[in-house]
Amino acid sequence: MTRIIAIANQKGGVGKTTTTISLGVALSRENQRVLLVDLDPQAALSVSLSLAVAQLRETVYRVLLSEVPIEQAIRGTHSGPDILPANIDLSAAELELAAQMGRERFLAEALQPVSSKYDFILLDLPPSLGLLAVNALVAANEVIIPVQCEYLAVRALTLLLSTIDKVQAKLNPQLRVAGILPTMFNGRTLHSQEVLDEIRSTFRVHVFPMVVKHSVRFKEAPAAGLSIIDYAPDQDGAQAYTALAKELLQ
Amino acid sequence: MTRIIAIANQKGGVGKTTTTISLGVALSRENQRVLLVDLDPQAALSVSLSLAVAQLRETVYRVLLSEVPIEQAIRGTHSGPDILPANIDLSAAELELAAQMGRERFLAEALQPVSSKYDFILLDLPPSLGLLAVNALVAANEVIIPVQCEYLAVRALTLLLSTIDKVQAKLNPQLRVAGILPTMFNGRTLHSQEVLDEIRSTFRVHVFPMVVKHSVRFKEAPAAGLSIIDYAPDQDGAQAYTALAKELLQ
Ligand SMILES: Nc1ncnc2c1ncn2[C@@H]1O[C@H](COP(=O)(O)OP(=O)(O)OP(=O)(O)O)[C@@H](O)[C@H]1O
Ligand SMILES: Nc1ncnc2c1ncn2[C@@H]1O[C@H](COP(=O)(O)OP(=O)(O)OP(=O)(O)O)[C@@H](O)[C@H]1O
Ligand SMILES: [Mg+2]
Ligand SMILES: [Mg+2]
Repeated sequence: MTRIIAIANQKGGVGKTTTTISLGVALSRENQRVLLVDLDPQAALSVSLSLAVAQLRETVYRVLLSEVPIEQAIRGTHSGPDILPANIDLSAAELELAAQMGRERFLAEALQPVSSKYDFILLDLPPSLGLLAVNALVAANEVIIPVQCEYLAVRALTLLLSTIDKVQAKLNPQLRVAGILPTMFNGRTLHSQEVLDEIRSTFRVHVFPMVVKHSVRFKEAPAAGLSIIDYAPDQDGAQAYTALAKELLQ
Repeated sequence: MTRIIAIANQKGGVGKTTTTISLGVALSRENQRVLLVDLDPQAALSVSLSLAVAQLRETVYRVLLSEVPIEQAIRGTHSGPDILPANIDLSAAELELAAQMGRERFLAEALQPVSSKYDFILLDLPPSLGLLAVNALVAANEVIIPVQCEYLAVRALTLLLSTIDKVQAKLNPQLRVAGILPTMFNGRTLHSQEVLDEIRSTFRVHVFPMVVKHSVRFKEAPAAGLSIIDYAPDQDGAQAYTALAKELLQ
């Protein structure tokens, strides 16, 4: 059964794209067949894997509009996983789909022809709770929530969990939260630890035992077109994502 | 002449909201009359200034729909500036305005009755380049662009500047970029400095001379309901924003 995991958090810059790439590559190193889906018009996922997105004609946007078959838009990457890329055209998707019947199910239907080819499909969401995010939550059976341990994160988490509850109630009963992943963690400050403790005690959701610490290697890796797993394999960051992959495979 | 400044960058988590609050408070300490406008449905600006946003009936959303007069929705804050707050209702705005005539001008028209009361109106944008962002770029006469000095920032900047060019050409000839502000700067790594140098040499846009360094104080300040100017006045962060306010006042 293909595990389709939405990497979700409407707050900006909390590590969704980094988690999608790093976890995706870590899973493929465990011999899993992995597809990464870029659902953000800003296409950071696609760019970080060295795709020249502006010139792309076959993207997730055109797949959602049934203009291109999904098999044609999926490409390999040099890191291991396959990718269904995005570019700025996707910014038109929400408006275009908004008026259509079954508008929350376009992605679920688009993934149908290929899902059996993969063990894991990871969906990289944009920083919003609009129609693209809802499509992802309807297509997915699990959600991983990267969270930056700082004050404002708790409120965003509350809103996200209530949105997931609504989607589960009305559109996708199988949806469950696999866990919260603390990211960009600064172990040397009390603030991060306090917020992490608050998250663990406040929410009835699993919080993964591993924490992804802040490291400049994450900033450098996209410039090299590599995931952290290939760029700095011996450091904490790569090890945290490898541990997360193993935890998911248990 | 009221200076209306859009704090813009479609990339998530780069310091837009932090810049709006910190610069706004710094300007009010220079005896400027300041209004902060929250244009993000996630309402981090409003929350950081201790507003209970969920209960708010008078928000920027209802002002844009002409359901509430702007004077009624504007509130004072304990930090100095006034605020026109947001809450999650604003997420319906883009869809609702999309079909209406003059849809890019709603904010400009909404601000008209009050702009002469203020020396500065700062607009806090969401992490996207949708209709709310375009409304802000049409209402504004200047743009400040907070930029995190890392690899992916340069691409986002290119897209933002081309969007500003388009708005200037088609909708708002007065719009100009006041400058790029390097944020969350990690002075100890070569990567940040390299990206900053690349930004300075690549773009024909002013890059402000001050840099806002990374500091955990910024993470703690919203928990105290304070801007960095009040929370940690003697540290680099507060001084960088105070210097930015003075530079804008020259
Ligand atoms: N552990 C980490 N340490 C340091 N930097 C990190 C870490 N994880 C991610 N980053 C960097 O922080 C920035 C934001 O991360 P990322 O793009 O993954 O967040 P995001 O949630 O996908 O953002 P958006 O909401 O804009 O899509 C990127 O430059 C990324 O390289
Ligand atoms: N100089 C800094 N040092 C450390 N943390 C910072 C700094 N500036 C901002 N932050 C923190 O980083 C996080 C993101 O900042 P902020 O919310 O201002 O970004 P944003 O661009 O408005 O995000 P979004 O795209 O989600 O609206 C916040 O928790 C904020 O407190
Ligand atoms: Mg992302
Ligand atoms: Mg913000």
